[in-house]
Amino acid sequence: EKQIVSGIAYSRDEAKITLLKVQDRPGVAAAIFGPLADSAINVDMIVQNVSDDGRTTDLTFTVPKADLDRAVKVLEAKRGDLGFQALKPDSNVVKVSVIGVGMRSHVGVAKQMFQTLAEKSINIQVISTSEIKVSVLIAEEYTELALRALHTAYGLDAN
Amino acid sequence: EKQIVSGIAYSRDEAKITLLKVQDRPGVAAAIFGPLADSAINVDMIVQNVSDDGRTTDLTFTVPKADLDRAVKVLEAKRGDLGFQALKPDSNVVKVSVIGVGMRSHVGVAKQMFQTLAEKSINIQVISTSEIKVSVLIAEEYTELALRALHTAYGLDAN
Ligand SMILES: C[C@@H](O)[C@H](N)C(=O)O
Ligand SMILES: C[C@@H](O)[C@H](N)C(=O)O
Repeated sequence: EKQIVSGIAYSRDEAKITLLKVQDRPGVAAAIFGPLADSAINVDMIVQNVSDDGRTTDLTFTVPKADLDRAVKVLEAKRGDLGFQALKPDSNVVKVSVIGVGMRSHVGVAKQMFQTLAEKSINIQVISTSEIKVSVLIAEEYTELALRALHTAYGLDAN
Repeated sequence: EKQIVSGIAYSRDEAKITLLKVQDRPGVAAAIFGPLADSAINVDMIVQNVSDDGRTTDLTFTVPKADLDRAVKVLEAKRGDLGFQALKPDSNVVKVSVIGVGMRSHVGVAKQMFQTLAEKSINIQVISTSEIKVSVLIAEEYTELALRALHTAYGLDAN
């Protein structure tokens, strides 16, 4: 199908938190996001992949940079209950999204986006998709480089 | 803020593929989705979390069930180039999404969704979010149980 990329969006006001090795059993995600919700912490991305070992998995989510310290405190206080192995905060990321109109499948947009970032040697840390977007987290230092390269790749450079 | 959940969506026509321990360096995501795009395989969700060890990470994506065998073949053919440790296909999943209107933050919807699934002892395998949705992959056998519980939890049971 014809894939129309209508724009590139980005947010520099995101910080990520990764909880390493949470228990992969019912109730754990609820025990993480319950306290975050009760503390009125804004969460944008939530990314969890399957468990490798059938027992644990990692969970990453993003918050506004101003909420990072508070979110870390809330989760550290729950560490005993939750039993995660480590908590890694990182405010050094930017979220970059390619927005597609009429994307019945993400595969073409994903291929182009990932190839463009690869050509600039930009490592992709986190990937997430929605109906209209393919989003990645990359190191914040690459923001302008990534945006320029993606605009060119999708022919969005017009003035 | 007032979070309005406008509906629950689901798709039974999704199969997931997890590539375990892909190299976490620029070019790897491109090398995975390039061949998939060239084989015209439809990809819906793509979920990748950060690397635990700084060297490898896992990547999960979903395809229509009818595309699963073909997607597996494409990637197995690239195994030498890509160097992943294992490929795990799984057609036994359903994607369930809570759709929120005016969700400035996903945290309230996520808390409710995850608590509801936990109460039914439904394990959450994969989590991904977008502007208007919080989506999970769970085992397909829980489809009706999850949908009923979520409709009740969000007060969408009206007849
Ligand atoms: C890790 C977490 O998502 C867990 N599987 C749960 O269902 O809550
Ligand atoms: C794992 C994969 O996303 C890799 N980090 C890349 O940039 O391509």
